[in-house]
Amino acid sequence: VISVRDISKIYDLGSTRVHALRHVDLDIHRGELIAVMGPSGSGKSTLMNIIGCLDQASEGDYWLDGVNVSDMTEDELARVRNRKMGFVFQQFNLLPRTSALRQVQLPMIYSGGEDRESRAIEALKAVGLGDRLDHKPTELSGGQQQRVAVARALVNNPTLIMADEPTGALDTRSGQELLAIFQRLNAQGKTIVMVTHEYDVAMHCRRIVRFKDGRLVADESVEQP
Amino acid sequence: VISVRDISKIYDLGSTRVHALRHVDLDIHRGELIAVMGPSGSGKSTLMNIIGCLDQASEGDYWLDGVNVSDMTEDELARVRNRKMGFVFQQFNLLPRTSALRQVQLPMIYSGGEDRESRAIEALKAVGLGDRLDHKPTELSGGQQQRVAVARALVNNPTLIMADEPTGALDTRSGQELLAIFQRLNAQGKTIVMVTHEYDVAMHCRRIVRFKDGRLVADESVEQP
Ligand SMILES: Nc1ncnc2c1ncn2[C@@H]1O[C@H](COP(=O)(O)OP(=O)(O)OP(=O)(O)O)[C@@H](O)[C@H]1O
Ligand SMILES: Nc1ncnc2c1ncn2[C@@H]1O[C@H](COP(=O)(O)OP(=O)(O)OP(=O)(O)O)[C@@H](O)[C@H]1O
Ligand SMILES: [Mg+2]
Ligand SMILES: [Mg+2]
Repeated sequence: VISVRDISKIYDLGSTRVHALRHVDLDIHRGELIAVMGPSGSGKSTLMNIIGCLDQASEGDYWLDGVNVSDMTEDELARVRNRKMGFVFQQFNLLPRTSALRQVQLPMIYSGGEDRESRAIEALKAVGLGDRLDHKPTELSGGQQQRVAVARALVNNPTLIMADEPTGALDTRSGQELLAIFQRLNAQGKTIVMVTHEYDVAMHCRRIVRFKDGRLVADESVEQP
Repeated sequence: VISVRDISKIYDLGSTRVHALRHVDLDIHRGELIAVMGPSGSGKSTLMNIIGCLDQASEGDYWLDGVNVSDMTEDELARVRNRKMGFVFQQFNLLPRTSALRQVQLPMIYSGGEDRESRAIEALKAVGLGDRLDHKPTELSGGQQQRVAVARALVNNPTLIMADEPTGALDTRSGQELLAIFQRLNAQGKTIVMVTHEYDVAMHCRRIVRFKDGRLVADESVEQP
């Protein structure tokens, strides 16, 4: 479903050039559950942003469901992002003055439907925030904000879920509960790509790809016990 | 050095009241290395903000070095925060348009000194960001932003370091390097209080306090092997 060929990303800051990604090749098939690991600054979020159609590569090609993304119009890209994908950002990217309930309803603005509010409530209950619906980000703990970001990414039933360190701000138990949600969605056929630096989380995925200095350096299946 | 007695924090949102902290008693002595753990939303950041003089309790008393903090003037509080304490925020709280080098120099504005820039460079090199000095937050990875926040907290040589999940965004190895920095500072006599949900990090501290639903429920020494 995702095919990345020779993708490079270079940031030009005038005095220096940062090669955030170097010649990355990667194929992701429908229904996979993949962990993306690697040191801080190795290019994981950069790749997630390119795959999530939030950023463009400097070089190389990216095919999503057989269509070359650089051939898509702005509208097509926006529709793909909104309908096919759910994205959990590493820093949550919540609107600062918006309640949890409204944050989670945002992706449904275009898909519409009468039951937006009840679907948003369901999504927030599923991540344990049923009693925080009207709290704004400053009225939520770090882990609670992360869970709002997850609920928002899942509410439109996307087929492709991109999660950039979705358990980073959570204690072990809340992290395991979130992982169980992702595993259940994967069992329903959703494709899940998760950046994580936690070994337990990676062990619950079926494939691990590793980055180092902008390059993909390892790609291995997880042994099932 | 820190004495917290019967501290409670209640948020009144009109329709609901959230008891973020309930009757917390805690003593922290000079030179301790303490891990603060507990589920998401259990009150850890709230307590850190009160101890860090960034917020006030609704009830109870807090003595810092023998002085009751509620008797301090705004100026005295500001001076304490700036000189005695280094605070690493759970969400880093970096200025969005400011380079790493300037972010780290901010705490030194009042303490002044000719060597501000070289001290900031040293602090950034110590966390592995010597080659990212002029990058702004949007030009840094999540883990790099976290490390800028740590460098900023340490640059003024504070005697009390409060770190709210300082390794949350870091891969295992960068996290271990950061922990080694904290251990070295503690060996020099600095008092360190660290919120973490990572067991390895907690095991490297000498005391673990645990929160649940706003209450302190456990306080134990870490067995030295
Ligand atoms: N806009 C930018 N301008 C310049 N350099 C950038 C920019 N964005 C990212 N970088 C650099 O690109 C590299 C890769 O960043 P990326 O965010 O992908 O890392 P990461 O693997 O997600 O790290 P982390 O685990 O810390 O989140 C980093 O070294 C970073 O400094
Ligand atoms: N301004 C506020 N108004 C209302 N409730 C708040 C406010 N700030 C925090 N809370 C609530 O207080 C509780 C404690 O929050 P706190 O940030 O201390 O948790 P935490 O232990 O740091 O959690 P995490 O591990 O997720 O960061 C949470 O349930 C949160 O929803
Ligand atoms: Mg990242
Ligand atoms: Mg917190």
